[in-house]
Order: sequence, then structure tokens, then C-alpha cells
Amino acid sequence: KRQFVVVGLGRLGLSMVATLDSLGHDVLAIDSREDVIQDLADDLPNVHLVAADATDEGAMRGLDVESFDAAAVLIGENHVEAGILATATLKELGVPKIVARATGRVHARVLERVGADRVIQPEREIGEQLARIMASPALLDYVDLGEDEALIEAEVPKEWVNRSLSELALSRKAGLTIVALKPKDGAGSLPHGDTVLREGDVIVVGGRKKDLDSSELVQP
Amino acid sequence: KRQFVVVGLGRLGLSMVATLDSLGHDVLAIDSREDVIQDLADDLPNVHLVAADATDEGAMRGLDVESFDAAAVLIGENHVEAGILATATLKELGVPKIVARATGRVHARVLERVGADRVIQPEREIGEQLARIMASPALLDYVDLGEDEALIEAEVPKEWVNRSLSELALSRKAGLTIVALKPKDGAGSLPHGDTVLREGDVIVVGGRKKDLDSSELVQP
Ligand SMILES: Nc1ncnc2c1ncn2[C@@H]1O[C@H](COP(=O)(O)OP(=O)(O)OP(=O)(O)O)[C@@H](O)[C@H]1O
Ligand SMILES: Nc1ncnc2c1ncn2[C@@H]1O[C@H](COP(=O)(O)OP(=O)(O)OP(=O)(O)O)[C@@H](O)[C@H]1O
Repeated sequence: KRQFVVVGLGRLGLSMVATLDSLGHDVLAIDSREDVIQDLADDLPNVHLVAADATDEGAMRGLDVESFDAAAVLIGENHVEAGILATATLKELGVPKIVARATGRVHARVLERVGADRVIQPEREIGEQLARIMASPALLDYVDLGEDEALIEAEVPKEWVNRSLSELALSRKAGLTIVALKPKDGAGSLPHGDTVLREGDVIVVGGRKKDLDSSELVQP
Repeated sequence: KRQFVVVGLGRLGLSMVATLDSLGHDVLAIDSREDVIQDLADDLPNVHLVAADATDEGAMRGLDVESFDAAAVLIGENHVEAGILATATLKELGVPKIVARATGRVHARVLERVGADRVIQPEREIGEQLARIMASPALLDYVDLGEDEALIEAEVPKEWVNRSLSELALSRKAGLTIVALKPKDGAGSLPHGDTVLREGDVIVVGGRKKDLDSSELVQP
């Protein structure tokens, strides 16, 4: 069980507070608006909700912020200056690890300079993730393993349906390794020679990028 | 190679366009502001950038939107009404799959009613991901795969050190799939049953969110 400070209870901050709370951690949730704090009290009985100005060093010291494991300053684009000053304040007070939210690259650099250990740009990150999910509905994920290998998660291509792995002989014939199987109707499993692939099963396949790219997985 | 329409080129839209483009897909990127379109032209030479009003059915029909694989309406909170009308317009024109961005639950429900197949709430999703990354220092990255699955990149938890994958039987026992291994001393590799996890290795693990959350990866 760990202890976190979350400053700024907009949608991002509130979601983080609720998730940390549901994972069983202690949360000190701070927002300068009294009405925001009041509204949340009933929904988050285990969270320590405080109406305070995070740029007020005395107020933050009074809350013992330096004794927490980490803090997240999630003040958004409506109060950029407050977000920068709050980050600097928590850094001054010795909070060991600070994550801060930025609206763009210049803002991110400023936050790092005043003490953020990590900066997030939520819109940019979701844009990247959404692109990958949209781009491959059958290709569920693509993980770059570095060097020239990669891993693909995909639905079984129709050419491989109802065939066993030893019959397909993918590693011998195509340089591919089926690393895991997620059958349509059941828990994931490790593949064996006598495993038969069924329509709708999901397979995790690894290999060299050019071998993956030229296989039935990517060129259906 | 697939073809996508992205409406609304704020930070989220732009990030999605750039990622889709880098993955080699065709992108039609639409924004009603001429200056936004002009500014992007040099950076995204392969993207079809068009200044147009996405609520204008005639303009959208003229761009053949229904011939694309999917569309994302990423207009933000400054133009909620336009986002709803653009979603409805693209649905009317027969775009097969539409993802739209919402500011909250009521907005999300409206978007679904007017034709969005999937609705994203970026701030809320990043808040959940960031909570998990903050809560487990060994958890290096958390990627939402959509539906209720996710992918985690984490250091090998101490309970799994020096054990082989077949011995751990994670997919059978915990519904988790070790998708890739990035050993502390070497290039990434594909996991096999006889792979032994070492302290300091990084593993990429996939599974349902609730299974990941209750595993040793997130609850050390
Ligand atoms: N100095 C401060 N100390 C504490 N909280 C602050 C301070 N300044 C602003 N806040 C709070 O930060 C919260 C989020 O900031 P802001 O309104 O800029 O973001 P938002 O864009 O609404 O957030 P989101 O996109 O996450 O919904 C607000 O509730 C605001 O009251
Ligand atoms: N009817 C419309 N047709 C096309 N584009 C539109 C329309 N209405 C608004 N847009 C564009 O959508 C874009 C994003 O909308 P908005 O300004 O609400 O979001 P944002 O909060 O700035 O986005 P982000 O958070 O992703 O940076 C703007 O560039 C705007 O010009």
C-alpha cells in the first residue's frame, strides 16, 4: 500500500484518484475549489480530500506532502502557471517523485526544469494509442522488440484455421514462432505441436519484421 | 494498408494522424480552420489535409468519406455540438466505423446514440493508466488495448524471479500472457516455456485489466 498526492481534480485527476483508491492506496487529493472538494466527499470516503492552493508552500508543508511516495500535478490548460508553480513548490518541499501534466513540448520542458520527474501529455498519448487500435482491429497489437524482431497479436488468418501447429510448421517454413494462444472461448495458453488453431482464436506470433510483414498475418 | 478519416486536428487528432501516417496508412485529415491545415502541410506530406466543416454533409460526401475504413471525430470540448453533429453526419453517410471523443458520460451516451461505435474519454483513460504506472514503480508502461484488455511492461516481480514460464503457468493460472521479454543484459526476445525470468529483466504482459490488476505486477 502506498501513499500519493494528487493535485488538480479535473477529469484526469479525478480518474487517477479513483483508480489509486480502488487499488487500495492512500490518496491525498487537493483542489483549490471548495465546491469540487465538497462534491467528491460522498463518492470517495477513503480519500483525504482537501481544499487548498498547491502553490502555497505553507499549506503544502502543513499537509506533510514530503512524506508521500509521489505526487501528480494534474492541473490543466486553464491554469498553466499554477501547475508550474505547484510542481516547483512540491519539489522544494522534497516530494520524492513528481509527475506533471503538460499541454505541449515547451510546457513539458519547463515542468521538467522546475522539478517534474515525468511529464505526461494526455492528448498526445491517447492519440498514439487510439491510432494503433484503430489501425488493426484484427491486428490487436504490435510490439517492437528492438533489433529487427517484433511481436504481433492477431486473429488466426483464414489460411491457418483448423490446422495444427506442427502441420503448419511455421518456424521451419516461415521463421515465425507462435508464442501464445488466446482461444476465442477460454483462457490464454501456451501452444503445443498438436494445438489446432480455430477461427476467432487470437495468436501471439513473433519473428523477424520482414517475415511477419510477408506472412498471412499482415498480408491477408 | 488502411484508410482513415480524422476530424479535428487539436493535439489528440494531430497525434493520431501522425501515428497512422507513420504506420503507413492513408489519412484524410479534416479541420474547419484553414490556418491549422496550412501549418500542417509541410510536416505531413503524405496526409490528405482538407479545410472543411465536418457537419457539412455535402462537403463530406464530396470527400468520399464512406469509402474509408473508419473515422475518428476528435473535436474537443470547445465545440461539443460540432462533434455530435459531425458524428451524426458521418454515420448518415455510411462510414463503417466511427470513434468519437467525449467529455463525460452523458456526452458519451449522446455520441453513441448518434452513431459512434466507440467513444473515448482521453482524460479519464490516461488518469487510469497513470494511476497504475505511479502505483507500481516496477510498472514501466501501461497500454490500453481497448475492450477490457491491456498490455503492461514491467520489471519481473520478485515472486517470479528464477522461475521458468512453463513453471509459472501464467496463462493457465492467472489469465496472463507473457508476450515479450527484454532481458536486463541483451536484446528483446520471444519467450518460450523453458525461458527463466531473471531479476531485472523486463517483461511485456497482456491480459484482462482485472487480471493484470490483481497480479503480482500491480499489487507487489
Ligand atoms: N493552485 C491550485 N491548487 C490546487 N488546485 C488547482 C490550482 N489551480 C487550479 N487547480 C485545479 O486544477 C483542476 C484542473 O485544472 P484545469 O481546469 O486547468 O483542468 P481541466 O482541463 O478542467 O482538467 P481535465 O482536462 O482533467 O478535466 C481544477 O479543478 C482547478 O480547480
Ligand atoms: N465542424 C467542424 N469541422 C471540422 N473541424 C472542426 C469543427 N469544429 C471544430 N473543429 C476543429 O476541431 C479541433 C479540436 O477541437 P477543440 O478545439 O474543441 O479541441 P481541443 O480541446 O483543442 O483539442 P485537444 O485537446 O486534442 O488539443 C479544432 O482544431 C477545431 O478547429
